[in-house]
Amino acid sequence: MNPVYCIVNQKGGVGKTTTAVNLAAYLAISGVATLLVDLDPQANATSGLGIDKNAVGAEHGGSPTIYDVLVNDAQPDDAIIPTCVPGLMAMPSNLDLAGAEVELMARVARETILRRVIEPLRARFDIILFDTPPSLGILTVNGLAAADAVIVPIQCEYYALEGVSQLMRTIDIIRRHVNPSLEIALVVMTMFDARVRLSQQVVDEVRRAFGDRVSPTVVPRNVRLSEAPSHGRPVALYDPASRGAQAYRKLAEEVLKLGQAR
Amino acid sequence: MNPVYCIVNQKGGVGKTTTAVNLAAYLAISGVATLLVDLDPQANATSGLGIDKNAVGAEHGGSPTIYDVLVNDAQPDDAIIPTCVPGLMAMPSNLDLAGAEVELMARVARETILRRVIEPLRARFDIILFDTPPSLGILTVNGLAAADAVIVPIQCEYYALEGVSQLMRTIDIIRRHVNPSLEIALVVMTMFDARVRLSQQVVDEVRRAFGDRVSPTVVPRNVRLSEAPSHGRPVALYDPASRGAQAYRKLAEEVLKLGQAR
Ligand SMILES: Nc1ncnc2c1ncn2[C@@H]1O[C@H](COP(=O)(O)OP(=O)(O)OP(=O)(O)O)[C@@H](O)[C@H]1O
Ligand SMILES: Nc1ncnc2c1ncn2[C@@H]1O[C@H](COP(=O)(O)OP(=O)(O)OP(=O)(O)O)[C@@H](O)[C@H]1O
Ligand SMILES: [Mg+2]
Ligand SMILES: [Mg+2]
Repeated sequence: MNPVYCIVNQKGGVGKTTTAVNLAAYLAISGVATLLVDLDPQANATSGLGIDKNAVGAEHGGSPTIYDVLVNDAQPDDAIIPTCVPGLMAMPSNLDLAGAEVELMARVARETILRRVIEPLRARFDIILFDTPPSLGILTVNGLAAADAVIVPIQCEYYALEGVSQLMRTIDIIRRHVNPSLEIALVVMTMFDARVRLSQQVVDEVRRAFGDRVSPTVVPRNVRLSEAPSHGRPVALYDPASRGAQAYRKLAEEVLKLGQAR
Repeated sequence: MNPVYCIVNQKGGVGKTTTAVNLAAYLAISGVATLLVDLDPQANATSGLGIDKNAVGAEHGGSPTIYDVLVNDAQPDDAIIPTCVPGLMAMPSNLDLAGAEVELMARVARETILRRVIEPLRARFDIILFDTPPSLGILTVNGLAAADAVIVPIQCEYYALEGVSQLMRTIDIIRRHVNPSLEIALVVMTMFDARVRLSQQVVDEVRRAFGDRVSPTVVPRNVRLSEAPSHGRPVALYDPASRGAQAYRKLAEEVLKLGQAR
């Protein structure tokens, strides 16, 4: 069964997009047919893959975005475009998506619109990933309802630790009302800085809470990861020898093994 | 006229809370009667000041939170509590606030609920600050509608740069429909790392766009700033000699001068 993963954490700036883009790239590079869906109006995953977010969108004369698919019933196939990575396709986002929260609020079965969109795509792709915005609104809820499991990036910082219990509560609610089989596939520690005592303390605390669901791969703070998006490339194409790239390559191998075990 | 500032940027993890807590602390230390209102359900500003977010809230037997004030008409005065910094009061938040988005959606004049709450408090405080969540939903819109001006933290990273145009668009909309006198008081560059070329490129780009509204004080990446919240203290009390503390002390002086010039 081809897994669908939602990358989620309502705390801002913890590495959701960086994980989505780089994980998707390494999965595709290893031969896995991968789709990355950008559910964030900020469209960082879209631009992190070198796609011009001002050139997409039905209202701007481009191919449809995830907004057009969710809100205006555009064909999902028409919204899927190739990226700079062979084997990696994307369903891009743009600022139109900022309106989706209000526009979808009154719809019948508003939480499962994305699930119905993704269903027919499962046969075409080996793995589907969602990047989500830093909130627990309708877009993230759609991601959680459509996914088989979540991947949770947690930044090695104090404030990021505080938000984890809120996230677990939300996942429980989704499981009870919308998606009973939603699992926690992986917790990924990000922006680890070995020189900072707090980093290790956060890792230890998360390992105590989540046990072996925490990936043994800890993503280090690595400047190449933050430079790559300014070149519109995942780190696999920007600087594959960097420590950041190596961490995401290992993570992709782990996610592949998880998928096969399902 | 006692200014009210909203600290805003929908991009996640750019230093909104760190700026709100540490600016508020240094303003209070310099003798300014300061109120910090936490409009984020994550309640990071609340815990960054050492307030136990599980001990507040009318439904939990504690003093009311901003949620109780906005949604259940609790008295604002009852929700204002002292902090570990003399002269700094706070209106704390907790997870209840996550429900406000939906609960306020159908209210008449939902965008200006906070403005009506804050109006009578202006006489009691020299400066009022709002910390906001990483989204442009009802809570942030309430902050923008109730403020005289915004303070915009921008992280010295590529993705953070992308979100600025969306934020400016939203501020324009608020000005046109809800708060015609809303100004941009200050843009603050955060997490600057002198070893990273990208940092300086982002600073240059933001200065080109915002000119002298960009504070000359650039907040460096400084581990003491990320450690302080784990001790429930602003950096002014945790490590006042650190570079992070010095930057926020200077920023407070600048904000004071701005306030006097109004
Ligand atoms: N391991 C890392 N090392 C260095 N920089 C990183 C790392 N991971 C992410 N970054 C940078 O940190 C910032 C935040 O990461 P990112 O935007 O991926 O987080 P996010 O959770 O998607 O944010 P948001 O909540 O706004 O969606 C970005 O500028 C990114 O380039
Ligand atoms: N100048 C700095 N140097 C080092 N760490 C910092 C600095 N500013 C903020 N941090 C840390 O970076 C993380 C993100 O900052 P913060 O939580 O203040 O951002 P935010 O914009 O409020 O995030 P959110 O969007 O989730 O509300 C926190 O862990 C914080 O401690
Ligand atoms: Mg993101
Ligand atoms: Mg914050």
